[in-house]
Amino acid sequence: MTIVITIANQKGGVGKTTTAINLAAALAAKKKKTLLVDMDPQGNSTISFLQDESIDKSIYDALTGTTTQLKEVVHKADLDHLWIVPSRISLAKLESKLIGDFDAHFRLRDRLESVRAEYDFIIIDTPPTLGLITVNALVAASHLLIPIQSSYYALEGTDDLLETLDKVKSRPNPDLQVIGVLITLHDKRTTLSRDVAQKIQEAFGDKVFKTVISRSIRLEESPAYKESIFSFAPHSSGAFEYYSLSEEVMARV
Amino acid sequence: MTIVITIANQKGGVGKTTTAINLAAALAAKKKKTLLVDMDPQGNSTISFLQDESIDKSIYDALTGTTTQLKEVVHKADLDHLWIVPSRISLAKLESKLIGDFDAHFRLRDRLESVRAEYDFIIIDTPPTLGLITVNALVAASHLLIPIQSSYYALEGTDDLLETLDKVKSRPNPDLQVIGVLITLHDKRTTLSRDVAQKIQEAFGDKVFKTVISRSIRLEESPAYKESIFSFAPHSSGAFEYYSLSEEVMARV
Ligand SMILES: Nc1ncnc2c1ncn2[C@@H]1O[C@H](COP(=O)(O)OP(=O)(O)OP(=O)(O)O)[C@@H](O)[C@H]1O
Ligand SMILES: Nc1ncnc2c1ncn2[C@@H]1O[C@H](COP(=O)(O)OP(=O)(O)OP(=O)(O)O)[C@@H](O)[C@H]1O
Ligand SMILES: [Mg+2]
Ligand SMILES: [Mg+2]
Repeated sequence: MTIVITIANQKGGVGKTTTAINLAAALAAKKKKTLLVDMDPQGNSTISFLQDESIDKSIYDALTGTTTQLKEVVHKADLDHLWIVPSRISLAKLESKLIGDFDAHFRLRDRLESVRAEYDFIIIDTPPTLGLITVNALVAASHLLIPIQSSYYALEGTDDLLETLDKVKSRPNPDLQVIGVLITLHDKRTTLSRDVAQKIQEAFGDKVFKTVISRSIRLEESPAYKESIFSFAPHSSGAFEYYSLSEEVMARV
Repeated sequence: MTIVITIANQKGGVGKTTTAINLAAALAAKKKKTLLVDMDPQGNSTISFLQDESIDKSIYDALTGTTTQLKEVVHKADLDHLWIVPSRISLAKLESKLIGDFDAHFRLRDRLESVRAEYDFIIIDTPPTLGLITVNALVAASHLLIPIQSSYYALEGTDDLLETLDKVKSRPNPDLQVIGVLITLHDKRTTLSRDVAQKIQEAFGDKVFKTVISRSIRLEESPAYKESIFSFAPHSSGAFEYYSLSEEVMARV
C-alpha cells in the first residue's frame, strides 16, 4: 500500500521543500522505494537533486499532455531508492490550462495511478498557494504533512489551509489524513520561537511531531551541492532531526 | 507625483512583508504621507499594524464591489502619516472572480485612482505567486522593489519574475521601473550568504541597493507587538538598515 504524503502550507518560506527533500532522502536511506514529485513551478525540490540540463519533460507535460506518460518524466536521483519527478515554470500555467475541466482536481491522482504501486512512499512538494496545483496534490495524497515555522505570521494562515483540507475531504478525497504538523526553523534561544511552538502545540495537540527541526546552516547549504543533509553533513542536527522525523512518519502510517 | 512601489518576489519567505511594513514606517517617519496596501490574502502586513477585530471591509470589497470605494477601506495606523488598506483571505478569490474581465489587470490601478493623489508614497505587499493579484500590483505601480534572500533557492526564481515584469511593461504598464533589488535575511558569517550576495550583485549590478538587510531577531519579533522596527527596537541593526533603505529609495525616485 503506497503512502502518498503531500507537504503543504501556503505561508512562504516555512521549509516545505527542505522537508520534502530530506524526508524523501531519509526514507530512501531506509531502503523504501521513494518518489519525490515536485509540484512547485519554482522547481526547488528539482534543483536540489537534478542538474537543470538533464531535464527535458516535466510534471506539466505528464499532467496536460495526451501522449506523455508519467513514467517518462521520472528521473533516477544519485541516491539509491530515490526517484524524482521534476517541475519547471511551465507548471504555473496548469490552472489556466485546466479551467473548466471536470476532472481538473484529479489530474495528478489519475496520472500517478500508472506508477504508484512501484513505490513505498511518494512525497509531493507544493508551492506557497492554495490554488489548483496544491489542491491536485491534496487529492492525490493519502496524508498531509504541514510544516509551520515558529514565527509570528506562522499561525495566521493555518485556518485557511485547514478549510481547504475540509473541502478536499468532503468530496474529492475523503480518506485524506493529517499525518502531522512539523515545527520548522526553530531557534530555541528566542522567546518568540518558544512562544509560537507552544501555541502550535496547543492548536494541534497530538498531531504535532515530537521532532522539531531547528534552524541550521547545514540544511540551507546542502541543496547547493545537490545533496540531502544525510550525505552533506551526516552528523549535523539537521540530519539527526530529519532522520527522527522519518521514524515518526513511519510509525504513524 | 505619487510614487507607487510594489514589493514582489514569488519565492516564499524572502522578506516581502517585513520590507513593506518597515519601509512604509520609515517613509511615514520622514513625514511622507504613506499608504500601505496589503494585496496578500494571508494579510501579514495587515496584522502587523491592525487588530483583526477592527477590520470590516477589505481590499477585496473595493476591488470587486460596485458600491465600496477604496476610501472606505483605508484605516489609519497608530503611526503618524501612515494609513493601511487591509487584506483578508477573501482576496484569494480575486482571480476566479475577475476571470474573463477585460480590465481584470487594471482593477487595483483603477480603484487606487480615487485616493492616489492624497499620498506621497503607496507601498504594495504581494503574495508569493505571479498570478492576477501580483499582476494587478505591478500594473498599479510606478516602481518594483525585489527582495532576494541570500540563500540557495533565491536566484532560481528571479528569471520568471523578470519575464512577468517584461510582459507588464510591454502592454499594461510601460512606465514600470525596477527601483532596486534588496538583499534580505543576510548572514555575513556564512559563506553561502556571502556567495549568493555576490551572485545577486553580478546579476543585477547597480540595481542592487547598497543597504543589505541582515537577519535579526528584532525584525521577526516587532510585528507580534503591532509595531514597526523603529518603535520596537529603534537602535537595532534592522532599524538602521531599513532607515538606510528608505534614504536610498528616496534618492532613486
Ligand atoms: N531548518 C532550517 N535551517 C536553516 N535554514 C532552513 C531550514 N529550513 C529551511 N531553511 C531555509 O529557509 C529558506 C526557506 O525554506 P524552503 O525553501 O524549504 O521553504 P518553502 O516553504 O519550500 O518555500 P516556498 O514557500 O518558496 O516554497 C530556504 O533558504 C531554506 O534553505
Ligand atoms: N531580516 C530579517 N531578520 C530576521 N527575520 C526576518 C527578517 N526578514 C524577515 N524575517 C522573518 O522571516 C519570515 C519571512 O519573512 P516575511 O514574512 O516578511 O517574508 P515574505 O516574503 O513576506 O513571505 P510570504 O512569501 O509568505 O509572503 C518571517 O517570519 C519574518 O519575520
Ligand atoms: Mg518550496
Ligand atoms: Mg508576505
